Amino acid sequence: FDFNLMVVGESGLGKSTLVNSLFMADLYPDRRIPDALDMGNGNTVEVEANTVEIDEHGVKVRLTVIDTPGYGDRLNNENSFEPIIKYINDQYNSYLCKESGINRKNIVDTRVHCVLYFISSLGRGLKPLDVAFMKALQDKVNIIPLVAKADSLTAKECEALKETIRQKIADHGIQIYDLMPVDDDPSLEDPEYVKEISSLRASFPLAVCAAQDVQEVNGRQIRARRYPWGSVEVDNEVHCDFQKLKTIIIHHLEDMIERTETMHYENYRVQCLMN
Amino acid sequence: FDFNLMVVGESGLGKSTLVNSLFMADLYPDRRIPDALDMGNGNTVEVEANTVEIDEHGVKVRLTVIDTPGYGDRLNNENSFEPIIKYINDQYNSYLCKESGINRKNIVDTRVHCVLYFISSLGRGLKPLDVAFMKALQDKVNIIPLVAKADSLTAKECEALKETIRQKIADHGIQIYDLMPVDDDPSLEDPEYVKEISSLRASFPLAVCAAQDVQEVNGRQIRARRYPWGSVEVDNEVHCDFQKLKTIIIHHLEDMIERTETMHYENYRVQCLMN
Ligand SMILES: Nc1nc2c(ncn2[C@@H]2O[C@H](COP(=O)(O)OP(=O)(O)O)[C@@H](O)[C@H]2O)c(=O)[nH]1
Ligand SMILES: Nc1nc2c(ncn2[C@@H]2O[C@H](COP(=O)(O)OP(=O)(O)O)[C@@H](O)[C@H]2O)c(=O)[nH]1
Repeated sequence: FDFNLMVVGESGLGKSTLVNSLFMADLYPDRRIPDALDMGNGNTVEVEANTVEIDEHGVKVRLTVIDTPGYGDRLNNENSFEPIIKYINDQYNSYLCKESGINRKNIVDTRVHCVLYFISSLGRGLKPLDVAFMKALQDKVNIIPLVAKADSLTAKECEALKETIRQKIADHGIQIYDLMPVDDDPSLEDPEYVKEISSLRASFPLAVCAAQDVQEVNGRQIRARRYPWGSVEVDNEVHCDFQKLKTIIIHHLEDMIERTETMHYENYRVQCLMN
Repeated sequence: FDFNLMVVGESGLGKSTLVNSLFMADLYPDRRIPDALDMGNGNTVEVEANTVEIDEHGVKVRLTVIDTPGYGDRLNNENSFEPIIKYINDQYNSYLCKESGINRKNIVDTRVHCVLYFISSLGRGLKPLDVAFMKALQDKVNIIPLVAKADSLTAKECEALKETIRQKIADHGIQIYDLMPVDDDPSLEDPEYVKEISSLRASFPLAVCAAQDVQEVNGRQIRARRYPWGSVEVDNEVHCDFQKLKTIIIHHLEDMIERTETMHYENYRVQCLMN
């Protein structure tokens, strides 16, 4: 099946490293790293898609990663997400046309099923752009906010930052993809499942690290970032939430597709019919 | 004597931690940490000064730290450094008036002697705002660019980032405070000194880390950032350039004051006379 993952955040937040690490694949084969300074000249945010076939536990997924270079990198970021909203709506529009077409059997679903939204670990929480983005897109697409480069935060700073972000998200009434099953979902009757979901949600937003290099640490070959003072082990749940993120994404691919279909796409369809 | 140090960079780059660590003092006693989101509403960049008397090796210095909250934190940062330029020029103007006044004996020098400019370690080098700032202020004040939160960079990434930044600075012909003595300076005849200066300059821009907490690391009490995977020792030259920065600042306080007087202030004075 098709899964379309959009990745949004300022350049240098480790987005491509994370996505490649999540799916153990090079999802940016022709990437030319744009010179951040060229983007200061009022160029618009680009939207670029790369598709790769991956195999997750025997399930074949045609994964498309949608990159948004230029987001948040300008001197003036006031229109950073217009092109992104346009892209998302264009996919809904295209799907709507195909659905109402004669040949409905083999529609290729290009709708964005999930946005990984990278928040800088540098600042004090959400920047104005982060809040504006999430408010504008929360009812159009599933958003998973992530704290990027979590290895620049001590355990205490990380928890404080997560708390600050959770508070801001609550204050602004922002709806993120947070694994909350709908009220009548049968899974809510399984206390083990509810407990697992609650504990995952308690660590939102997930603070991630990523690395593509395999290093030898204590005699084992693992993915890590080696510093003079120690190595951050990407798969170590004490070091960062990478494993949590991987678990969530792999287990919820279909749920995210369904929520896009029944909630976000439905909103779009209804809005179109009303206009 | 008076030394006026301005600190510029996006919020959360560790500026106040660094300044406090450099001078072993709390230079931000009444600091209220602004909510980054309140600043998205087009408020201007503030300029705030705090003065403290410090003792450096028996030399009494009246150190004023000038903070610039709001710089680089907006959705639209196009006017981020106008207030800063204005502040710098105001101090030159005020000095000019005092100098031409009757009582010239006890002029308090409020001119900015040095700007510590913090560059984010997240991105790929200089952002458009960084270049714009340095180009606009290079002939008005001594600028020392720093890579902030250097502990999020591996040794290899750090060197690559420094190289990228040095190249950009050279491409744009930006003049930073880089310890280069003027051509006829007698110190140039001392090969030891030249060697030491060259090696310091080769590690520009300095990549700094800071910490105010004293941690016990391997039985010693030292300033460090403790992570689950190891501790970054601020004073350890293998870990970051904090010690280099401290050395440079302490040894060049008077040189920076002199350069402000004979170069930057002189430029200002001449410009005033011509207009
Ligand atoms: N400190 C830290 N650096 C990272 C991490 N992940 C990637 N990087 C580094 O950040 C830089 C930019 O990464 P990249 O994935 O190209 O960022 P992108 O522009 O957001 O796609 C590279 O030098 C990476 O090695 C991380 O988790 N922590
Ligand atoms: N990773 C890292 N974090 C730091 C460093 N220095 C300070 N911090 C942390 O960054 C956060 C913001 O620091 P602060 O000095 O208040 O930043 P400012 O807004 O630029 O003045 C605090 O949680 C600090 O503990 C550093 O060198 N590396």
